Amino acid sequence: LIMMRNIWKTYQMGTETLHALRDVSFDVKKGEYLAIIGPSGSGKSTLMNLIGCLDSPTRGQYWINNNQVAEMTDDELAQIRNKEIGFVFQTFNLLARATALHNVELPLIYAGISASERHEKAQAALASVELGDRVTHRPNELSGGQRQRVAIARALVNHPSILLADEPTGALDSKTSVEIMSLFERLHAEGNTIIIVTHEHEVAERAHRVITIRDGEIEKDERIK
Amino acid sequence: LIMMRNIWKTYQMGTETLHALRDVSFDVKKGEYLAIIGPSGSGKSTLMNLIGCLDSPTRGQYWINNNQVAEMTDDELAQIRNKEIGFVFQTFNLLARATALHNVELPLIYAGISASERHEKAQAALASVELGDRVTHRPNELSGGQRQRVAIARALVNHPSILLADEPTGALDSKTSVEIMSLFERLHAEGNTIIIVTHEHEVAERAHRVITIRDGEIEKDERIK
Ligand SMILES: Nc1ncnc2c1ncn2[C@@H]1O[C@H](COP(=O)(O)OP(=O)(O)OP(=O)(O)O)[C@@H](O)[C@H]1O
Ligand SMILES: Nc1ncnc2c1ncn2[C@@H]1O[C@H](COP(=O)(O)OP(=O)(O)OP(=O)(O)O)[C@@H](O)[C@H]1O
Ligand SMILES: [Mg+2]
Ligand SMILES: [Mg+2]
Repeated sequence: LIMMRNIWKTYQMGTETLHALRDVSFDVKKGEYLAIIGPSGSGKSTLMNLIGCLDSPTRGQYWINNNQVAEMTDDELAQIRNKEIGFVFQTFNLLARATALHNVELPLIYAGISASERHEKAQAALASVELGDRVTHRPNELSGGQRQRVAIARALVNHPSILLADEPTGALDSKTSVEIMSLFERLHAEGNTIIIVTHEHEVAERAHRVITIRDGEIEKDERIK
Repeated sequence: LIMMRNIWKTYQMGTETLHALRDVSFDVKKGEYLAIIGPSGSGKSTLMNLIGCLDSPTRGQYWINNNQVAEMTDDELAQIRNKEIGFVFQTFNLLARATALHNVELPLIYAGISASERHEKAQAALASVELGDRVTHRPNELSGGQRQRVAIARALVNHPSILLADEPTGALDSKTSVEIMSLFERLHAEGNTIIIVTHEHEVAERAHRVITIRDGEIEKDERIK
């Protein structure tokens, strides 16, 4: 499903060259449940943005579904990002002036779904993360963990076959984290591919494979189930 | 130092009345190390904003240093917020177009510190959170955990006697979390007052007292050391 070969991501800062990712190579098969763990600043979000086609590498090749991402048209990329991939951002990236409901409807609008069906699907997605009673709240009328759950609901509403989640339980208490992890496990059991970035070992342990990243490089790649 | 009596925080949403805090009362003595723990949406950030004089209660009284906050002048409030309290926000609240260094200098600018002394203090604060090599980066050129550490450095740079930290290790890996918690313990050992909101039990266990909040009410208030 996903193939990364010799991926580098480099930023030029004045005279300084910063390598956020160095010569990263790995494969992810369809239906895998992978956790990516590593210290702060080690390159996890950078890697997730590349996997999600939200950014492009400085060097190296990235194939998704046997297509080289660098060769895709804008339409093909938009298709992948909106229909095949659900992305939970580390900083949520919600629209500040839209309600929770409207934020979750956004991917459905892009998918051309009718208004009444959108409403229903967005309501259901918010109910699945225990926010059924917060649908009219805007992000600044929600707690940190509630905003994170809106971001999760939005990533799931289009039933993506690939879920990319960057620290999806970072703002959640343990009980809510357990509920979200069960949600992800159900998705995985349905045959979908899950890639989670996390700092928390309890979250990483629920994946089937763990990649450890340090200073932009893969340090370890272990099958744990 | 801090006295809260019968505090309510209520939001009116159309016909619906939402009580984020209900009849909350407690005291915090000078030099205490308190953790506030509770589920997502239970009212922790709301309470922190009241303690930090960033918001006012709908009902009830709040005294800090024997002064009723509701009776303070704008000058007195500004003085407290800028000189006595250091606040680590759950969402960091960094200036997007300023470097890490400039973000950390901000409280020193308000305190009227000279430019050269500001530079030096801000550099030292960033070094204390292991970001000495990221001082010229802007927030969007930093990882999630790096942004959180800039927010921590900014809260500490003015040597506040009261540190209010809302989920200060939420975006940090375990090693970095341990470093930040040691930093807070040193501050506490120097006689300062520390109030931390956290979901993580390992973080709460390092405090001397833990208040558990649920649905806007105090459920438990335990001395643990
Ligand atoms: N636009 C940029 N310009 C320069 N450096 C950057 C930029 N974006 C990220 N970096 C640097 O690249 C490195 C990797 O960042 P990344 O966000 O991938 O880390 P991370 O592993 O997700 O960290 P965290 O766990 O703290 O979220 C960091 O050291 C960061 O400072
Ligand atoms: N401006 C607002 N208008 C309406 N409701 C609000 C507003 N701000 C917060 N709330 C509600 O008040 C409750 C408490 O919010 P608060 O941010 O204090 O929770 P929290 O304990 O910090 O949660 P978390 O652990 O998720 O950060 C939440 O249920 C939230 O939806
Ligand atoms: Mg990150
Ligand atoms: Mg909060």
